[in-house]
Amino acid sequence: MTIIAVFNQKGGVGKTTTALNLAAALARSERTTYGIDLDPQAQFSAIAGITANTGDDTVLSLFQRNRPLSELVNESSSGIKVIPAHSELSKVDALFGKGFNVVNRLNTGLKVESLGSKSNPVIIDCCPMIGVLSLNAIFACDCLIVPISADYLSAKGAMQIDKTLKALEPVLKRRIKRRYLLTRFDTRRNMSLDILRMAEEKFGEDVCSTKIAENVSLAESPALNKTIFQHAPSSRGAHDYDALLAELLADGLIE
Amino acid sequence: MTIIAVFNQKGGVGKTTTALNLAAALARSERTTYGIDLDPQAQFSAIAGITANTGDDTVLSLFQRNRPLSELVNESSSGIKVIPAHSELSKVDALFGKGFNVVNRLNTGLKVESLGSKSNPVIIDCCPMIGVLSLNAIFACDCLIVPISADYLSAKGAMQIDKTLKALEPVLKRRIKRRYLLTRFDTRRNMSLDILRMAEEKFGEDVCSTKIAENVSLAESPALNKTIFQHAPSSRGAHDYDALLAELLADGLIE
Ligand SMILES: Nc1ncnc2c1ncn2[C@@H]1O[C@H](COP(=O)(O)OP(=O)(O)OP(=O)(O)O)[C@@H](O)[C@H]1O
Ligand SMILES: Nc1ncnc2c1ncn2[C@@H]1O[C@H](COP(=O)(O)OP(=O)(O)OP(=O)(O)O)[C@@H](O)[C@H]1O
Ligand SMILES: [Mg+2]
Ligand SMILES: [Mg+2]
Repeated sequence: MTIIAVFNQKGGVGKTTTALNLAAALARSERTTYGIDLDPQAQFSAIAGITANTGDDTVLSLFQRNRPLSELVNESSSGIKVIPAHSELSKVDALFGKGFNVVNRLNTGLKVESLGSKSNPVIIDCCPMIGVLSLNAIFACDCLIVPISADYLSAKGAMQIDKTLKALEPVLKRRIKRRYLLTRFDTRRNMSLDILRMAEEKFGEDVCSTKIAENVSLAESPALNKTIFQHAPSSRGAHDYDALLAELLADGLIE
Repeated sequence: MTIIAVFNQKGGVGKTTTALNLAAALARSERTTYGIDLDPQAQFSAIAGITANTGDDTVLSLFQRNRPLSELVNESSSGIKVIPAHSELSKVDALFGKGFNVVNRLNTGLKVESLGSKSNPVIIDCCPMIGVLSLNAIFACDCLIVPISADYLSAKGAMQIDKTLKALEPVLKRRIKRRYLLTRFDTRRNMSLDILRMAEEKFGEDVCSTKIAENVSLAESPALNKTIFQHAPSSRGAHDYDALLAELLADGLIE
């Protein structure tokens, strides 16, 4: 089973950059890879070159009328099969905020279509809010990746998630696998090493050995609607996301 | 009138860093300065050392029972008078998302208490979402500051806001004053200069001449729950936020 959700309630820590480039690395490794955009701001979709015309062409229709996920898939030049987002996705929290029974909607939708199997990995990009959408991603995933952008406020966001996951475990009846990924890592800054040490003390083995370096090519690629592999395949950023894929494969978190 | 809202729908672009340090600069200039935290993640509040015990000690009570804002004020060692946030604030979007008549609640609450006058400036920190809370900030403010963190995705967020503001003008019956503030500006990166040029072409005079440089002291101060002036008063970050205050005073956006 390979469904990975990328979440941190802090904004701007590299969720989209990670979801997109990890999915692209998977697609380049000859795996049929799905990318699900659960952020109403739809940046993952936009960078991958996919625009949903209405909310109905997104996961919103899974919630509103149980539309099969396979009908929502778009081929992208990035190689990723994209299920896009749209601003109307924000309705999900407003419509379904009250019932706790909607948190398994995505989980069920994926299983019904056999998505997220070994041969069909799924990467889910989340928005920086613990709402119905992000909870669906957390309940659906086999592993949660929490990017920590080498600064205190994003590390604080990660600590918060640790608490949230503990609170959800009795409901889920299992411990959600998670990996904390240092991003925007600048070895010249003491703060980066400070944050790494904090993360290792708190999360131990769950901290990825791979760190994504601060690399301007990663920040440039969205402007061209490209993944790092399309924009700068020999860059440090491309190397780091390949290394992350290799680590997740070696650890059995991706099969 | 001096009510400044700090908003950009992109995450992690420096909204809280700007709201906090601009408010601190104002407080140091001997003005009675109010900081209103409208982000359920309450980072502005936390860094200023203020924890709301319940949602009722936040702007939520203004919405739920028209509680006077003056009852919500806390003295902070930063010198700012803080009206804090709390995770329960996220209820506002769920409860009031439907009616458009709630967008003036903060506006009215401030006027009733004569907050935001020349001698009582108010700075409002927003979350990265265009919902009821952020709309209240936009409708209440005399000037909107949009931080742009010198990368393409945050510039894209700023373009989006420009569209949103245009759409709101018929409802507001006035043009909302706005300033775009380049933050995390790194002169060694071509991308920073690229983004500055893009912003100047699109927004012209509305781009602040002051740019907040990428400065590690600004990233460190939250860890110590300090403003930049408490943590590193001779740092580049402190200098830049003082310069921002001077520019806004010279332009008459703050009186
Ligand atoms: N390793 C990196 N090196 C350089 N820039 C990076 C890196 N990772 C991300 N960025 C840039 O930092 C900004 C924030 O990253 P990104 O949008 O991926 O974060 P996010 O967590 O998805 O944000 P949001 O909370 O708004 O969804 C973007 O401009 C991105 O291009
Ligand atoms: N000029 C700067 N130099 C260095 N670091 C900065 C600068 N401005 C902000 N930061 C750091 O960047 C991160 C994001 O900043 P901040 O939290 O203020 O953004 P935000 O827009 O309020 O985020 P959110 O959308 O999550 O509310 C923080 O760790 C902050 O300390
Ligand atoms: Mg994102
Ligand atoms: Mg903030």
